[in-house]
Amino acid sequence: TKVTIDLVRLNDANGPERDLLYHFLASVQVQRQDFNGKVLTIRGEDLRVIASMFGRDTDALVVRLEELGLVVPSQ
Amino acid sequence: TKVTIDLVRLNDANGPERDLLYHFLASVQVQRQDFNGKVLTIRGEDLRVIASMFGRDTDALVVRLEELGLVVPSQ
Ligand SMILES: Nc1nc2c(ncn2[C@@H]2O[C@@H]3COP(=O)(O)O[C@H]4[C@@H](O)[C@H](n5cnc6c(=O)[nH]c(N)nc65)O[C@@H]4COP(=O)(O)O[C@H]3[C@H]2O)c(=O)[nH]1
Ligand SMILES: Nc1nc2c(ncn2[C@@H]2O[C@@H]3COP(=O)(O)O[C@H]4[C@@H](O)[C@H](n5cnc6c(=O)[nH]c(N)nc65)O[C@@H]4COP(=O)(O)O[C@H]3[C@H]2O)c(=O)[nH]1
Ligand SMILES: Nc1nc2c(ncn2[C@@H]2O[C@@H]3COP(=O)(O)O[C@H]4[C@@H](O)[C@H](n5cnc6c(=O)[nH]c(N)nc65)O[C@@H]4COP(=O)(O)O[C@H]3[C@H]2O)c(=O)[nH]1
Ligand SMILES: Nc1nc2c(ncn2[C@@H]2O[C@@H]3COP(=O)(O)O[C@H]4[C@@H](O)[C@H](n5cnc6c(=O)[nH]c(N)nc65)O[C@@H]4COP(=O)(O)O[C@H]3[C@H]2O)c(=O)[nH]1
Repeated sequence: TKVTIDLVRLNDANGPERDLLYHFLASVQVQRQDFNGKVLTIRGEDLRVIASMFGRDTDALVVRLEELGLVVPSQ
Repeated sequence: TKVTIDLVRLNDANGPERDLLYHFLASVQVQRQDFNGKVLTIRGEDLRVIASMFGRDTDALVVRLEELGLVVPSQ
């Protein structure tokens, strides 16, 4: 599973899930020195870790992120 | 360890190590749809696998790739 996050919409979002996701993405940006600021795609293995931290499976997490408008559709 | 391979020089190189590396990088390019054609950076974990297939440790593999002129220096 490959999920691209809309960083601009993430900035405007609220809530505890948003904060946790934000911190994780910020750390990836720093590791990569990727400061495009618009989108960020993370590894499938990251999604699995994040999903279990939220007590969900990966598909349910992705559905939740889509509901929050945080996912950039893949071309 | 992060190693960026010069794809143009890899194309001109010879030998069994070159062929194995070429096939691996080609598969990564396809998985990513990354066809910039000039450079490709692979994961540290990939280098470890490739190194042990060549009977070396990772540092020795990187030295060998540098000797062959296949490594793009990191900025
Ligand atoms: N397009 C693409 N390129 C890839 C992929 N995997 C590795 N690379 C390339 O290989 C470099 C080294 O990867 P690494 O050793 O895993 O070292 C990585 C890894 O430890 C970490 N990292 C970066 N992005 C992520 C991520 O989304 N999730 C996780 N868990 N770690 C990441 O930061 C280090 C440096 O990242 P970069 O500067 O980006 O440098 C990366 C990147 O240029 C991939 O699936 N797709
Ligand atoms: N900066 C950035 N942009 C993102 C990210 N996720 C998606 N994009 C954007 O969406 C396209 C697809 O990205 P990808 O799946 O990572 O697929 C990428 C990726 O696999 C690879 N790639 C491109 N540039 C780099 C790079 O500088 N380093 C590494 N390691 N891979 C790259 O080539 C594929 C096609 O790249 P593009 O045509 O440039 O087009 C990219 C880029 O415009 C992200 O996390 N960071
Ligand atoms: N062993 C190995 N496998 C590779 C490499 N490059 C790509 N792959 C495989 O190809 C999938 C798609 O890569 P992508 O289009 O670049 O799409 C990637 C890329 O946009 C981003 N990404 C993941 N890791 C990194 C990283 O270290 N650096 C950067 N810049 N982007 C990354 O997250 C997306 C999804 O990553 P995955 O779920 O891991 O899914 C990755 C991974 O399974 C590589 O150098 N080595
Ligand atoms: N997932 C994803 N990540 C992206 C994308 N574009 C940029 N990045 C991330 O942003 C960092 C800086 O990219 P850059 O300024 O385009 O500058 C890049 C690029 O010009 C070139 N480069 C190095 N390795 C690769 C590679 O494997 N593929 C491509 N297409 N370019 C690479 O060297 C610079 C450093 O590359 P990295 O160490 O990989 O570090 C990259 C990578 O972590 C993208 O489309 N998808």
